[in-house]
Amino acid sequence: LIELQNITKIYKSGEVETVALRDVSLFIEEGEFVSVIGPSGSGKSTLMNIIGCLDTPTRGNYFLAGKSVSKLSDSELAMLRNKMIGFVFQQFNLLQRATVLENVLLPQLYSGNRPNKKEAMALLERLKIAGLESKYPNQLSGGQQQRVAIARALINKPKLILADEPTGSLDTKTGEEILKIFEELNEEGVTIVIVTHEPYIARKARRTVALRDGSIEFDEHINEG
Amino acid sequence: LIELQNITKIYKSGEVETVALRDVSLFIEEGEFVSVIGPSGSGKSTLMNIIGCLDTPTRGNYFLAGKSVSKLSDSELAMLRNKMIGFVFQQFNLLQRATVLENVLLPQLYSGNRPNKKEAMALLERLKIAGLESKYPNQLSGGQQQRVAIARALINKPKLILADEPTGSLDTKTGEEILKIFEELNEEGVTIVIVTHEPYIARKARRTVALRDGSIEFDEHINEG
Ligand SMILES: Nc1ncnc2c1ncn2[C@@H]1O[C@H](COP(=O)(O)OP(=O)(O)OP(=O)(O)O)[C@@H](O)[C@H]1O
Ligand SMILES: Nc1ncnc2c1ncn2[C@@H]1O[C@H](COP(=O)(O)OP(=O)(O)OP(=O)(O)O)[C@@H](O)[C@H]1O
Ligand SMILES: [Mg+2]
Ligand SMILES: [Mg+2]
Repeated sequence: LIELQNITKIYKSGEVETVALRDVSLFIEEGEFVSVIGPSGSGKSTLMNIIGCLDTPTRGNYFLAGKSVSKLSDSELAMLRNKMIGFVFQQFNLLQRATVLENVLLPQLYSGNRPNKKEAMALLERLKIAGLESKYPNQLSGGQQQRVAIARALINKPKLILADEPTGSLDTKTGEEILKIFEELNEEGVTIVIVTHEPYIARKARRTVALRDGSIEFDEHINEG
Repeated sequence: LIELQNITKIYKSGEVETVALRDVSLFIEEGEFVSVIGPSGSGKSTLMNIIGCLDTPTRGNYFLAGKSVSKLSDSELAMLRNKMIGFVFQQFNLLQRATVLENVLLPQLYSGNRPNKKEAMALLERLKIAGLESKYPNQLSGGQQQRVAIARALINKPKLILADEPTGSLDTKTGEEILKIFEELNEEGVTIVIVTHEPYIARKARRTVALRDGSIEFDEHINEG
């Protein structure tokens, strides 16, 4: 499903160059459950942004579902991304002027689907934030905002979920409930890639990719058998 | 140092009322190291905002360093807060159009001190983000932004540090380094109140206050003796 070949990402700001990813190759098959770990600044979010077609590599090739991402037009890329990928951002990125319900339904608008309010409400229920649908993000606690971001990532029933520290603002019990939802989706065939610094989450994945200074330090399958 | 008496906080939005804190009383002496835990939405950030004089209670009294906070004028309150308190926000709240260095020095400008660039650089060094001083927040990783927020909270050498999930975006190793800094400051007499959902951090505090649905569920001293 995901094929990154020799991906390098360099951010330039005036004279300063930051190598965020250095010659990273990574193949993830459909249905996998992968955790990505590594120190702060090691390139995890950058990697997720490239996998999620939100950023382009400086060098290297990326094939998503067999398609060469760099060869797609902007609108083709947006459509592929919108139909296939659910993204939970490290800093939520909710629309401040839209209600919780509107935020959750947004990906449906973008993918040209008729907004399904019933499904959105069912997601809020599952994430234990039912009752908050008419509130605005700045009226929510950090963990409630994070769960709105998770609901939004799930509304289009994506084949691939990219979650960047989805439990960073959640207490352990609520974090475990989120993890359970990801495990259930994975059992239904959804591919899950989750950046986390929580060992209990990394352990639940069947494979762990560790980054350090922009390169893959190790890539291990756990629980083989 | 901190004396909350029967604090209730109700958010009103049109017809909807949310009771974020319900009759909370809490006394914290100078030099204490307190962790605040509880499920998402239980009122932890609301409690921190009231202690940090960033929000006013709907009912009840708050005395900070013996002064009745509700009786101070806005400018007296701002001055007290600025001189005494360092606040690490759950979502960082960095100025997007200011560099890392400018963000860290901001509290010094507000407290009328001459900005001490040397001290700011030393803090960045201690937090392992030296070299990033000329970057803007949107050029940093989540954990780097969190450490800028921590540096900013420490620049005025506050007597009270209120840290709302200061390691939420940090890998465990970096999180432990942050905790060590807080422990060192506490040994120098700084009062620390830290909201966390990480058990390893809650255990390092000498006292844990647990919130549930806006009330104090338990308030226990650990390691007495
Ligand atoms: N500005 C606001 N307007 C309306 N309701 C609010 C507002 N801020 C917070 N709330 C509500 O108050 C309650 C407590 O929120 P608070 O942010 O204190 O929780 P928290 O314990 O910090 O949660 P988390 O662990 O998720 O950060 C929540 O139910 C939240 O929805
Ligand atoms: N837009 C940008 N411009 C310049 N440098 C950037 C930009 N975004 C990220 N970086 C740099 O790239 C490196 C990797 O960043 P990234 O956000 O991928 O790290 P991360 O592993 O997600 O860290 P964290 O665990 O703290 O979230 C960091 O050194 C960061 O400062
Ligand atoms: Mg990141
Ligand atoms: Mg909070």
